[in-house]
Amino acid sequence: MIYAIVNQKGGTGKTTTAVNLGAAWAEMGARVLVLDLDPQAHATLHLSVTVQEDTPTIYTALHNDVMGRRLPDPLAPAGAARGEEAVALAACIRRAGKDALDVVPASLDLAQADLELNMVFDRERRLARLLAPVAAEYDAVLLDCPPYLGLLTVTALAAAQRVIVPLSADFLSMQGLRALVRTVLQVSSDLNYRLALEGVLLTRVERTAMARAVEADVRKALDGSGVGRAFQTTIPKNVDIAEAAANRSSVLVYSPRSQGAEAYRALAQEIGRPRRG
Amino acid sequence: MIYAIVNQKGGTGKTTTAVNLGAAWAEMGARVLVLDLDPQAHATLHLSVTVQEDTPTIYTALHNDVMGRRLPDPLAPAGAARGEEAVALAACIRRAGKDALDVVPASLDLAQADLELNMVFDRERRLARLLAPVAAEYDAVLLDCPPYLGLLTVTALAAAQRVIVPLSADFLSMQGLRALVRTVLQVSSDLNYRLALEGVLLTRVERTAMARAVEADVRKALDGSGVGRAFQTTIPKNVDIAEAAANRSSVLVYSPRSQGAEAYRALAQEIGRPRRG
Ligand SMILES: Nc1ncnc2c1ncn2[C@@H]1O[C@H](COP(=O)(O)OP(=O)(O)OP(=O)(O)O)[C@@H](O)[C@H]1O
Ligand SMILES: Nc1ncnc2c1ncn2[C@@H]1O[C@H](COP(=O)(O)OP(=O)(O)OP(=O)(O)O)[C@@H](O)[C@H]1O
Ligand SMILES: [Mg+2]
Ligand SMILES: [Mg+2]
Repeated sequence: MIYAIVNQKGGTGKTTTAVNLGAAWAEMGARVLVLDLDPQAHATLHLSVTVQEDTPTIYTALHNDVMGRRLPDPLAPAGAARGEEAVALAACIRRAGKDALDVVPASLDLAQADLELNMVFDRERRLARLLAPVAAEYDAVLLDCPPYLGLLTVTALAAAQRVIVPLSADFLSMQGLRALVRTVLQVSSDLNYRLALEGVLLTRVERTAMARAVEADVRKALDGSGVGRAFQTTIPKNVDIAEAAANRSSVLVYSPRSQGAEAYRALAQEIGRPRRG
Repeated sequence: MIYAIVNQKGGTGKTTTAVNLGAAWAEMGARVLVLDLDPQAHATLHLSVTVQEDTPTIYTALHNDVMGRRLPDPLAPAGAARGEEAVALAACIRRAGKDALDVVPASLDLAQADLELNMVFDRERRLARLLAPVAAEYDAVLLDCPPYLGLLTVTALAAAQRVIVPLSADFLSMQGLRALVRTVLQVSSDLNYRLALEGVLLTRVERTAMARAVEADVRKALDGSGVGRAFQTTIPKNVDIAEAAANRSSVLVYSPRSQGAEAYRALAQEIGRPRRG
């Protein structure tokens, strides 16, 4: 099952959720791949994967797919230059440094992918095509998206079967939910009929009137909408979660008994162990 | 003085800083304009400006500038269609709902500006040209940027004289600082020689070992770098700041004696009252 972790609002816990939900499923024995689609490469960093000049990343695979797309010119003189060699996504897979899951790393040059993808036919499905041979070997693939609804995020929605929306429990973060749900429905009607909302995850929840009001509003908006639900599990604000990032591991490895680790385990249980396909 | 509020990391307090620093300067008697360059339009919302279908926004001005750019065809038959009428930025200026400052609002369709700007010559300077006739009437113009280093952010850096980088005091937010400083230096050498870093502002600071470590690392990295400083003033994590957004006003108006309001006043003092030009 492929999950896109999406929210155009910045800092709502997308990377934190991709890493820690992935790790909680791995702890349950599932085979998990985290694919970093953000040029900031924070999931890559969070999972202790280092990228050198020549390390193949998601950008290498997308770039070579786009550039290699141009078919050779049948009328060219013999020996003329061909497109770049395609790089299979499988060649980009690395093992996380401290967690029992696999990672497709990102790098800063991924920022160019939006413009490059614009140049090819069927641009929205390029990622889905690259993922197809690989996804079948994992119980769960988690796509960590950047904080904007550009082409990279659209390719993630076109490739995924489920969407998880981390939403930090504050007023501004709540605003973008309607636009995001509309985008998901639009992708599901035009590009990927299998796409459905798995759920909205309230993150960084504190015991304040604000957080309670946001939670109540989000649950009211979703219940009865027919679009999906807000998970029963919420993720509390927990310093171990933030420190785990500095430790470059999931919070389950960094501080296994912490509230943060327990909350992500509860989320993994609530969604259920992912099944291949 | 034109300030770009920039950080590609999401959720670090860009909108919060544009609104509250602007309000603190307005309280000192300065004439302040907040220009919302984020398709999420959170500064617009935070300052109680409502946008209807026909309300001119920053997208209207940019779009009509880009589309109107095409010179009439001197060889076309008489009466042929011309480009769209240019909309002056001054026509987009609104008064904030509860604060004593002016706002150029944004809307969701601003997300198309990146692609449209790509189509014209001198694309990086389109915003600077639109701003020129308006900026002279304000002591400070604050450009609230989206959480990515796309063309919209580049046009803000090309138009500004100073950059303010809000950085929340956590490990992941610290990572992008080097790439951001490099981008600012690149813009200043290629597009806008006046551009300089005003400072890095540590936001959402809590009394944790993590926050202290991040603050120490950031100050060490900047001091002696010759690039700029981290402000002495830091913004504490303060629930009034988050609630002010729900109240659609600055925290200075919502809760004038709060720690959040005092911190932004201290920042305004530290930078000093802005001067026109
Ligand atoms: N429940 C939590 N408790 C404490 N800190 C948290 C929690 N969730 C996330 N954080 C911290 O908040 C910051 C923002 O989270 P994160 O980077 O995962 O958000 P994001 O949505 O991926 O951001 P971006 O939009 O930049 O991609 C990080 O430093 C992270 O460690
Ligand atoms: N010092 C603070 N104390 C408490 N809450 C804060 C503080 N600063 C910002 N916030 C809250 O944190 C959230 C993120 O802040 P904000 O939206 O200003 O960040 P941003 O960098 O503009 O995000 P984006 O990257 O999505 O544009 C908001 O809900 C805001 O109200
Ligand atoms: Mg992220
Ligand atoms: Mg913002």
